[in-house]
Amino acid sequence: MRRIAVMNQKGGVGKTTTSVNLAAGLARAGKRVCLIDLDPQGHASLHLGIEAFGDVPTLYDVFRGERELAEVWQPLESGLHVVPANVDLAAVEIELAEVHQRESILRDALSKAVAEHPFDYVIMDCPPSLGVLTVNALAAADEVFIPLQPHFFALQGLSKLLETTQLVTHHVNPCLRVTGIALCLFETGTRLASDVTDDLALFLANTPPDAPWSGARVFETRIRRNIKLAEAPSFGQSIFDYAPKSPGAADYAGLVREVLAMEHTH
Amino acid sequence: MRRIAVMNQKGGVGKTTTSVNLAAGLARAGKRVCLIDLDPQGHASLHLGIEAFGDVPTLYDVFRGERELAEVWQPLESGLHVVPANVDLAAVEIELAEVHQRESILRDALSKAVAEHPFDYVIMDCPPSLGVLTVNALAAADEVFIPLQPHFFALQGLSKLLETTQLVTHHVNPCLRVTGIALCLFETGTRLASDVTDDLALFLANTPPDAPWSGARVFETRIRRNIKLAEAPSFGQSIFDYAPKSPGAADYAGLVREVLAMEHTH
Ligand SMILES: Nc1ncnc2c1ncn2[C@@H]1O[C@H](COP(=O)(O)OP(=O)(O)OP(=O)(O)O)[C@@H](O)[C@H]1O
Ligand SMILES: Nc1ncnc2c1ncn2[C@@H]1O[C@H](COP(=O)(O)OP(=O)(O)OP(=O)(O)O)[C@@H](O)[C@H]1O
Ligand SMILES: [Mg+2]
Ligand SMILES: [Mg+2]
Repeated sequence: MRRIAVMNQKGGVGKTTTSVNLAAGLARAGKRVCLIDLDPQGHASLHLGIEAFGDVPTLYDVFRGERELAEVWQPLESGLHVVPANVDLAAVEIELAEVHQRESILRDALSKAVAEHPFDYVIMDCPPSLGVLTVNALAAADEVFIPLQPHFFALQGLSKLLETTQLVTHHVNPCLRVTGIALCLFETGTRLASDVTDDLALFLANTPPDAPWSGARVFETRIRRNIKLAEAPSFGQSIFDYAPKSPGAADYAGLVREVLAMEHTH
Repeated sequence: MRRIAVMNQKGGVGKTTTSVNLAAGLARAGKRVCLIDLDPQGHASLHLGIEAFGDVPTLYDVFRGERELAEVWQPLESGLHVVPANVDLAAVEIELAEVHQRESILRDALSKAVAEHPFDYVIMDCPPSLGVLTVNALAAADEVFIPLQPHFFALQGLSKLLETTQLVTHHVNPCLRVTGIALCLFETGTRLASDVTDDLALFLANTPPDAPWSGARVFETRIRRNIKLAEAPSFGQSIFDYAPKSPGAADYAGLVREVLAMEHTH
């Protein structure tokens, strides 16, 4: 089972779009996939048409110890299971501030749930911050994927993000590794995109061999900016259902192929 | 003095780009402006070339009660004063969790500082969350500007954001009003942008008269997507210095004019 946290504290870089379309793509390839929405905005849930309002059980209930993951995830037609979130989840940052071992609540809930319901992939969509929700995802994951918009602020944040991953590796989850960086919202032909891509390659080439991101690869597939990717959430669909012939669907299908191909080397 | 919080918990919608270019534009128009960076990513500071590393005093020192605002802000050539931030600021969420009246630390620091150093505008760039840093900005502000990318997720988050503003109005700062919504990263000609803009107008038309956003206007100026706006931060400059003839500079100049014109009706 591969447990992948999709994270980046920089906002609006394509975390949710990547989590949803990667999870949907892997499910279409016949894999058993669970997508966990860790963002109080609940955008991964909304993107797939799940309205987690009122009494609908969400990830918040799991953090409060009131429900098991298996009681909260919703199976979709595609076989994909989604653990929804809503704004209640925002309370976790404060409510768990004093709780002992708060960073491993999700990890423990996940290992309990998958004992009876095996998955091939667990994808975790993180909020744009490095708080207790993201740390829970890092504790529960064995891989990190970093969606990165090739803009100036993106590179700025990367070293801080990698430092945080290293802290988690040292204190909470020694097997955590950053294995993939996905260039999203890519505007081919702009100098900015090619400059940042070059800077990124240089940055990674100078990585110390023992760093948790020393094995990270930049995926060959660039996820190009494509308006259909921004339209799909308003229809509650992945890009594969909404616009299967669009460049957005082609790009995410490419990413899915690369992620599957990693299985043989992983 | 106008104190404006630029906020939206949705990530990557143009908060920092708007805060920096609005502040720079108002300073070019001869106003005395203070820009406060409330984001631990420190992007507003970086955007203007301020590297707040090591012993450079930052907003974090003000939250800790170790420095006054007037000891921390850095005057730039343009007359704009910037209160920088860096990742240290992220500790505030946890460190202040138990502190009494933690939400008004910035308001108190600001009223003390401006007694000796008057400003015409204070612009506060918020992080993509609704935590203690954003609440401090809302407590210190009298106006809220909401940058909004005309995408599906943007509208989803708006009602939650307005609810939070209402909570702050009731409990912390009765004079707080949402006065402006700026459409950013606008892609003219896309159906998505026109659909969301229509939905937004409908949403606002149905606003109850006593709501803190009942007077909110959607600025006429649309900030179009323009790669020069994404390039400017890597040169440490506002759009007016980096690419004064670009559509990005024209759009932000238009926004500055509209903001100045509000003074007569405000
Ligand atoms: N390749 C793309 N082309 C066009 N639009 C995109 C693309 N990827 C994402 N978007 C849109 O850009 C916006 C930001 O993407 P998304 O919400 O996935 O980012 P995020 O990192 O999850 O944001 P947050 O930090 O708020 O969680 C969304 O409105 C989304 O629909
Ligand atoms: N109108 C625009 N045209 C093109 N690029 C833009 C525009 N506005 C902002 N950008 C770029 O898009 C990215 C997101 O913008 P910005 O960082 O200002 O958003 P934000 O809301 O402050 O993000 P965060 O939620 O991380 O604080 C940045 O890389 C920025 O340079
Ligand atoms: Mg997201
Ligand atoms: Mg910002």
